[in-house]
Amino acid sequence: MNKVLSFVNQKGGTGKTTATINVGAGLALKGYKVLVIDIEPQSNATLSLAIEPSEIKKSMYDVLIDNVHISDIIVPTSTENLSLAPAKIDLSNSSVNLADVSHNQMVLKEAISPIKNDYDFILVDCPPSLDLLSVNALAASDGIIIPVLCDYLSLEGLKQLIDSINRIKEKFNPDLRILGILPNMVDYRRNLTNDSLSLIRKNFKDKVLKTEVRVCVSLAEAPSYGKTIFSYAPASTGGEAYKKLVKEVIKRSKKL
Amino acid sequence: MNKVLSFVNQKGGTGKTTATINVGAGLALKGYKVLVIDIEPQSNATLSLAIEPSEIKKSMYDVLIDNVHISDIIVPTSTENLSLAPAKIDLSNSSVNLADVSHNQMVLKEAISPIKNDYDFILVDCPPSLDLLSVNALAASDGIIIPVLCDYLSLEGLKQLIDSINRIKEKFNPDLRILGILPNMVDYRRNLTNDSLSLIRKNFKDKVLKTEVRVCVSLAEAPSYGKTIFSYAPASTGGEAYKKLVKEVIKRSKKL
Ligand SMILES: Nc1ncnc2c1ncn2[C@@H]1O[C@H](COP(=O)(O)OP(=O)(O)OP(=O)(O)O)[C@@H](O)[C@H]1O
Ligand SMILES: Nc1ncnc2c1ncn2[C@@H]1O[C@H](COP(=O)(O)OP(=O)(O)OP(=O)(O)O)[C@@H](O)[C@H]1O
Ligand SMILES: [Mg+2]
Ligand SMILES: [Mg+2]
Repeated sequence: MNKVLSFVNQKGGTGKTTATINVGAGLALKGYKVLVIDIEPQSNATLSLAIEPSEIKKSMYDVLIDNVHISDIIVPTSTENLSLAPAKIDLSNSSVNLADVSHNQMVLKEAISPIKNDYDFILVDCPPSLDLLSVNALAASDGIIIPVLCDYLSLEGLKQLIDSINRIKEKFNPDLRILGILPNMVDYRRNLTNDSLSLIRKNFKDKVLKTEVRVCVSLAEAPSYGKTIFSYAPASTGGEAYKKLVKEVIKRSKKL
Repeated sequence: MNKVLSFVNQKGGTGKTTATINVGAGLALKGYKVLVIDIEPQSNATLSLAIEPSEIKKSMYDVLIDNVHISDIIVPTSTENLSLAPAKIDLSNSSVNLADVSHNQMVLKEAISPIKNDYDFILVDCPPSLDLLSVNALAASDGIIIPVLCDYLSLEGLKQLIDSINRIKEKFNPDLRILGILPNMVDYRRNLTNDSLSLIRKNFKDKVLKTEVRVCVSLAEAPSYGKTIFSYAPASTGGEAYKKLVKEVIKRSKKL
């Protein structure tokens, strides 16, 4: 396959990190070789995989700013076939440090190219912004997954996000595709959820994934044990949803 | 009073915008003259107050980048005594545009100083990051309010955030104080919430506000009607919580 997928949304708290970790783990459990790349200064993907950022010597910061080879920072995780290129807090200075670098939107793409064929999937967890780090992820990706909440502010942001993605696609990566919009924290008891879901499906049609991930507290608990949903609570509604999502991601990746 | 308060947290989706709008409205209803400043590129505070960002001619972007006087962009809202300095999507380029400006951390403080005495409270809604825009808000503030969710990833981020705030305080604003950490989307039925709450109160002691805002769907519905909680559902648990929070903010602001 050799696909690079980014989890992007400038709206905060929509489930980007949760989706990156659990889709990554689900693909790894099916035998695919997966690398998760964490480019979030708050290093949530790194923390969720039970790796303490302060104990890491070199991180994605060193790869993007000091030209360290990405294979020098990759670490194994507790899930077989799932590796991680960790982040640290110093990533928050990267926009400033990369400001003077020419083609500073392509730094991540260049860093990934020597290892792209070593993995079936490379998943990039992005910060809640459309700054230089997220633009790098979009420039390096084959497909993007956009987790959204079913509320007013998230929906408003979605139109803006799709416009920005199309601009970045034209400038830096014409082959970039939206693999899917992922409705997350769905609660069918709330009118707001049902109204928003029908609006999303009406406006964005087949760009919206069939899988809807319901609110499931196990998904919020799992990171504090450093576990993915598959090792923490595989039979929960969260576990079932992510099993389904992984199948849909595989199917849609083949069309990228 | 003449206090500037910023709502800050680099973790996404913790309730910064919701708290800014509803604390602002609550203070305005008590007769205080309040200005909300939106410096989030996704302009969520502007949207929540029923102002369409695309119809705004000049925004905080023009104030920060082109030296437009902030009083030229201030608009009234549907709540008496509550005004807004709106944001637009072009704010997402501000870190790059401000990179070459000397003392670029103080641009917001300078923009606010001519009008600071016209308002009892100026509330700044920040994006989910600690980039230059958020640093500007911290440099311009008397106090900060940190909305947090009661989950693992939010708690991990809180320690990092407090460290970063102390560094910014030493460099740019020695008088800056944490007015309070606001537990948000509290759900007493979840173990994760109760465990997190006792951890937050143990680690951060009197920095944590007494008011806890419970999960309340009215808070998520109100922005889609362009209303604050006080005009949409004042008797809801969200409305009651924000009434209590406003009283606590007034009390703590007197000590700043
Ligand atoms: N379906 C779900 N049900 C319940 N909790 C969830 C679900 N998905 C995510 N969460 C929880 O919601 C919180 C926000 O999710 P997450 O951190 O993955 O979002 P994010 O988009 O990566 O946030 P940020 O914008 O800060 O990067 C986390 O505590 C996570 O555990
Ligand atoms: N106590 C609450 N109960 C229920 N929903 C809430 C509560 N507080 C906030 N919300 C909803 O949660 C979502 C996230 O809140 P909000 O947008 O205010 O967070 P934020 O920190 O400003 O996000 P961002 O990081 O993207 O700026 C919104 O849809 C909001 O309406
Ligand atoms: Mg995240
Ligand atoms: Mg916000």
